[in-house]
Amino acid sequence: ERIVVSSAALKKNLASVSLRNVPDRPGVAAGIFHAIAAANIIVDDIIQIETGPKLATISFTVDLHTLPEVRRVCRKLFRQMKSTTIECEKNLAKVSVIGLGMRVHTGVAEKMFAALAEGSINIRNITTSEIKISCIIDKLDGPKALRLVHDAFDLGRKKKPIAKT
Amino acid sequence: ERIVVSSAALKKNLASVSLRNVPDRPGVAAGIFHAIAAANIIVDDIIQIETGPKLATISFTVDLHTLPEVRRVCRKLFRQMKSTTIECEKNLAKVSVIGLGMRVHTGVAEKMFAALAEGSINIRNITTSEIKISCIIDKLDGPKALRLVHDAFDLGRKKKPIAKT
Ligand SMILES: C[C@@H](O)[C@H](N)C(=O)O
Ligand SMILES: C[C@@H](O)[C@H](N)C(=O)O
Repeated sequence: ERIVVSSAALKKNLASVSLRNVPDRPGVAAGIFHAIAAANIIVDDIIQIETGPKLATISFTVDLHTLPEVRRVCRKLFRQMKSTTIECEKNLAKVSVIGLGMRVHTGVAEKMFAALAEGSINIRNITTSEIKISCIIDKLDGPKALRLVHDAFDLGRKKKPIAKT
Repeated sequence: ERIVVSSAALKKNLASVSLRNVPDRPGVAAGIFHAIAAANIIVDDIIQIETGPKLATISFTVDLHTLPEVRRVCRKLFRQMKSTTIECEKNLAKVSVIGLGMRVHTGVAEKMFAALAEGSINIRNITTSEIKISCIIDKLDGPKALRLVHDAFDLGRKKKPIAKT
């Protein structure tokens, strides 16, 4: 098994914006992120799930201090679309494990989620790629989450930070 | 601007499983992916969005041929939880752009979404990281999507596949 979890990271001071009941047809995502890019807003991660026939929820994270501007841009965008709602959450953090070949086994995701569960930390959003698994959690859970994940994957300061299974 | 989109990729023969109205409390994600790992199912990407107080939707992609087994594992898991529903989608593909420093500007996401919109391709799910933006689309849109994204980011076979902006 060639999975290598090499490090864990904590990103603080995040806010999330969830756009619910977004019309699920071509061009909508492009329009949203064009407006956001035009306002020079930096987006951390983007998640979208289809929620029903012709509807989707798009959730993305931004630095907390940009939230007022993001809200303004989104409200303007959806003025016409009465069904789309904008929900903002402050006080979030993102804990991630970074590695290589993580997609080969679900084992790494399971281990990370279990580590957070051990600390009774609620996982609010999840996004993954082959080299990174990120969980959005409450800001206050941040430092504890990082510690739990470090321990679960044996990533200590004194050790070589590669855990092979 | 140090964004470098170096390549695009198409992953075919994917199926997605969406678990809706999953209880949003610590330990649930760990339990789900423990059962999936125990069944030796390989998971491609995992997305989770909170959908209401104490509820979340978890959506993940798997290779199409593993879908029957995934369904079996999920049904068993949620036998007790009457509110959780399992939705499976076949005939999906994932088109991705890969690069470095992509999170610094939303511009890359916008450009990718716009390229797909040009081809009237509906983006069904989205997941991102600093080095990768992935869109789940209908399988039939796959080859066209890859071509559109290649063109949008100037990634040709004859050219050096790095597009700096
Ligand atoms: C919802 C949004 O992603 C839409 N499906 C699009 O293609 O732009
Ligand atoms: C829904 C699920 O992710 C849950 N919040 C957990 O922490 O496990």
